[in-house]
Amino acid sequence: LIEMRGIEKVYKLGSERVNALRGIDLDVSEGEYVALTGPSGSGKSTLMHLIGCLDSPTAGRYLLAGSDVSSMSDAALARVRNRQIGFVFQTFNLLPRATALHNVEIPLIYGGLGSRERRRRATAALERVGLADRMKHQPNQMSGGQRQRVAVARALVTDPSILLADEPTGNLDTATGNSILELFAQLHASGQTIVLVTHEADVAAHARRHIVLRDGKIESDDANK
Amino acid sequence: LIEMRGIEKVYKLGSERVNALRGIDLDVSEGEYVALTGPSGSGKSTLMHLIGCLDSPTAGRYLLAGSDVSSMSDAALARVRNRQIGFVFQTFNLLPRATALHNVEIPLIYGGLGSRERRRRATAALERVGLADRMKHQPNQMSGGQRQRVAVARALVTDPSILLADEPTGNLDTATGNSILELFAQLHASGQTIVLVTHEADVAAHARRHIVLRDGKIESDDANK
Ligand SMILES: Nc1ncnc2c1ncn2[C@@H]1O[C@H](COP(=O)(O)OP(=O)(O)OP(=O)(O)O)[C@@H](O)[C@H]1O
Ligand SMILES: Nc1ncnc2c1ncn2[C@@H]1O[C@H](COP(=O)(O)OP(=O)(O)OP(=O)(O)O)[C@@H](O)[C@H]1O
Ligand SMILES: [Mg+2]
Ligand SMILES: [Mg+2]
Repeated sequence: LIEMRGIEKVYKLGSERVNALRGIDLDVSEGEYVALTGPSGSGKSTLMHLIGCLDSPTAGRYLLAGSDVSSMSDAALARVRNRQIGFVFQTFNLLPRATALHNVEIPLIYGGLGSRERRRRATAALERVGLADRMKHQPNQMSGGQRQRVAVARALVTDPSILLADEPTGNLDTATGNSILELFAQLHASGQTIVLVTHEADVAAHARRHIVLRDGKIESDDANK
Repeated sequence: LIEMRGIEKVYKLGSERVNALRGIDLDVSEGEYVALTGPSGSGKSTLMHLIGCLDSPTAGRYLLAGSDVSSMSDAALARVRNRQIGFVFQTFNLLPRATALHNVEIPLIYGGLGSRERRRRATAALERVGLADRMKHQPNQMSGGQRQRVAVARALVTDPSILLADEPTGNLDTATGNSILELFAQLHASGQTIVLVTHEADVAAHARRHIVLRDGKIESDDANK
């Protein structure tokens, strides 16, 4: 499903260059549940943005479901992002002035779904993350962990085949975090591919495969465990 | 140092009321190191904002260093916040278009310090959190954990007598998180009062006292351990 060869990502800041990814080879098959860990600044979010087609690599090849992403048009990339991929951002990226319900409906608007069905699916997604009583509230009226769960609901509402979650439990207490991981376990059991970035070892232990990044390279990958 | 009696906080959302804090009695002495934990939405950040004089309670009394906060003028509150308190926000609250160095200098500008001394202290604070090579970068050019550490540096640069840190290691890997906790241990040893919100049990174990919040009330407090 995901095939990367020699992937590099350089950020240019004025005259300076930050080599965020220095040659990544990665294969992820359909239905796998992968945890990605590594030190702060090691390139985890950068790699997730590339997998999710939110950014382009500086060098290297990326085939998603057999298609070469670098040769796809912007419109085709947007369709892949909206139809196949659900993304939980490390920074949540919610619209501050829209209700939780509206935030979760947004991916379905792009998908062309009717308003009644949109509302039904978005409500169900918010119930699944335990926020049934927060539908009409805006992000700036919620706690950090509640905003994070709205971001998880928004990523799941399109029933994506690939879920990319960047630190989805970073602001959640153990019990609430476990309920989100339980939700991911159900998605994994139903065949979704999941890539999860975390800095917590016990969260990484929920995945089936563990890749460690360091300084923009894969330090270890227990793929054939 | 911190004396709260019967503290309540109600958020009014249209016709709805959210009782975020339902009667908190709390005493924190100078030099204590307190961890505050509890489920997502239990009121931790709300309580931290009240302790840090960033918000006013709906009811109850709060004495900070013997002064009744509710009777202080806005100017007096701003002076207390700038001189006595360092706050690490759960949402970092950095200026996105300013460099890391400038973000950390800002509390010193309010304090009326000269520009050379400001630069020296801000540089030292960023070095202490391991971001010496990131001084000239803006927050949106950094990783999540790097932004979090800029927020820690900014809270420490004024050498506050009270440090309030809301989830300071939420985006950091274990090694980087431990270096921040090591920094807090040094501050505690030098007499600073620290209140730390965390959802990670091993982070809470670094403190000397552990208060657990649930549904806006103190569920347990091992103050006399
Ligand atoms: N500005 C606001 N307006 C309305 N309600 C709010 C606001 N901020 C917080 N709340 C509500 O008050 C309650 C307590 O929120 P608070 O942010 O203090 O929780 P928390 O313990 O810090 O949670 P987390 O661990 O998720 O960060 C929550 O139910 C939240 O929805
Ligand atoms: N937009 C950007 N512009 C410039 N440099 C960037 C940008 N985003 C990230 N970087 C840099 O690239 C490197 C990798 O960043 P990345 O966000 O991928 O790390 P990370 O592993 O997710 O870290 P964290 O665990 O702290 O979230 C870091 O050194 C960071 O400063
Ligand atoms: Mg990251
Ligand atoms: Mg909070």
